[in-house]
Amino acid sequence: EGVLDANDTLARANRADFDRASVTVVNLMSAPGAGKTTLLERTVGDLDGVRVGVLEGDVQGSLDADRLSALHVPVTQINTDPGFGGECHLDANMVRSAMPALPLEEIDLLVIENVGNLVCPAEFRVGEDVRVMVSSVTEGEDKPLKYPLMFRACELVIVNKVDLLPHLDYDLDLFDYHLDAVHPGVPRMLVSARTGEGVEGWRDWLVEVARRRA
Amino acid sequence: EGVLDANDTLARANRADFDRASVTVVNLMSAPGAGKTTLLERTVGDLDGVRVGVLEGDVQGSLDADRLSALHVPVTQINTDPGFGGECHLDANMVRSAMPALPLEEIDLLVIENVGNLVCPAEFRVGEDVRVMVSSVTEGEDKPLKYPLMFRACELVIVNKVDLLPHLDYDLDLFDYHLDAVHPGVPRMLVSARTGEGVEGWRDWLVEVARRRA
Ligand SMILES: Nc1nc2c(ncn2[C@@H]2O[C@H](COP(=O)(O)OP(=O)(O)OP(=O)(O)O)[C@@H](O)[C@H]2O)c(=O)[nH]1
Ligand SMILES: Nc1nc2c(ncn2[C@@H]2O[C@H](COP(=O)(O)OP(=O)(O)OP(=O)(O)O)[C@@H](O)[C@H]2O)c(=O)[nH]1
Ligand SMILES: [Mg+2]
Ligand SMILES: [Mg+2]
Ligand SMILES: [Zn+2]
Ligand SMILES: [Zn+2]
Repeated sequence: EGVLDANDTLARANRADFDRASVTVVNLMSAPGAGKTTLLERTVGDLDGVRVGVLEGDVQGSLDADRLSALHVPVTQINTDPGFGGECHLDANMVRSAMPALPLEEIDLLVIENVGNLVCPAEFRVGEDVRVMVSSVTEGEDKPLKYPLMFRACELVIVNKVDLLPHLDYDLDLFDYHLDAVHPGVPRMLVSARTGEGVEGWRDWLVEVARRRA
Repeated sequence: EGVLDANDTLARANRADFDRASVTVVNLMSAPGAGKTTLLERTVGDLDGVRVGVLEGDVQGSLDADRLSALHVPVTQINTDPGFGGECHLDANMVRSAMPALPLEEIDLLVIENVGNLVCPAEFRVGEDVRVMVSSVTEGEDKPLKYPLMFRACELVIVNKVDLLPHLDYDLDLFDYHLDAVHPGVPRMLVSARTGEGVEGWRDWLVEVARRRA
């Protein structure tokens, strides 16, 4: 338990720095390939005047950061390998180490795209204001029951890839039922990052969260 | 590094027990929801006379084990939470703790379905003969570059959910190109656990691996 206490202390220090700079921070999590980066590609370029930055967390490489920097949005990359032993999650220390590279004075909203993993990212606070997860309909309806901590830790569950529903044996009501079993009433929205369906709602949500602070 | 050394020692002890019982062990890994359990549902019931058992690794619950025990195949469940701190992977100690419950005298092949996670399961040997991973076409072509350790650690990469290819912007050649960049020439097979396409190849591969030992 000592590891999580030390992490919380650093997360609070990060929080204080973000508050001083009046930056709202969203921690975006999901299983690998659920569509986090694609959703960001569709939204960060135009957020109603809210100035956005992205902190990309990946084990290796900068593929996601490269996709987003093409949109002229400030993006900073953290790699857990080699920097942090190849960890499958971001923690407060990693985010703290990236602070000097973050243009906090120039942004209103920082989205942290966490490492693709449904287990431990939800255990480590990094200094965020709010946590959001993306759940793809291609993963099955049972994920809330199998990976409950993640679904409980989030304030919003984005159900992505709904364009594929006609081609899947996926029961949206069953997913909702399982989600309500682990996190009753948590807000959820149906989107397709590919077709754009529902993405307006996600964009509005981000603007509203950024404006909460103003 | 000490953790991995201790783990390797236990993995070798597991290996020795499996060898004594003449059981071939396959460690099956993937991101959450790639289709491991669905593939096993399609194959373990009828493997050309090879007697199969399954060891299910999950954070919580027995949903996958329940699906498989309906096929009258011996299934044993390991839960990392509460037993092992909610870890996002199986390790050799967890598998060792399940040994007494495994019907090793009655089976020829043990498939270990690991926790859904593309990062750390590949770091922990558990005493397996061979490692296989499932990569779903819905995850994107970039996963071999983003999570290279997993793709390098496996002897076979099953590309699943090919029934969805007509509805995705997924480029199979690009995936192959990225896979060959991290694990040149690794055998791969295209399957759909939903329609049954290519599943015969997976079944034959399992029979052949089990017979290697005979
Ligand atoms: N379209 C399609 N869906 C599939 C296929 N294989 C599995 N699925 C679906 O994918 C979802 C997840 O499948 P599972 O077999 O539970 O995946 P898993 O890898 O065992 O998941 P975890 O054990 O939680 O990591 C379910 O909704 C399945 O119906 C396939 O070949 N095609
Ligand atoms: N059909 C469909 N595909 C999608 C959608 N959103 C994303 N994808 C595809 O899903 C794959 C993964 O998308 P990414 O945005 O890279 O996923 P991610 O969550 O950022 O992945 P990691 O960062 O590796 O965890 C890509 O092939 C995308 O094109 C969607 O709404 N519908
Ligand atoms: Mg991404
Ligand atoms: Mg499964
Ligand atoms: Zn982790
Ligand atoms: Zn792990």
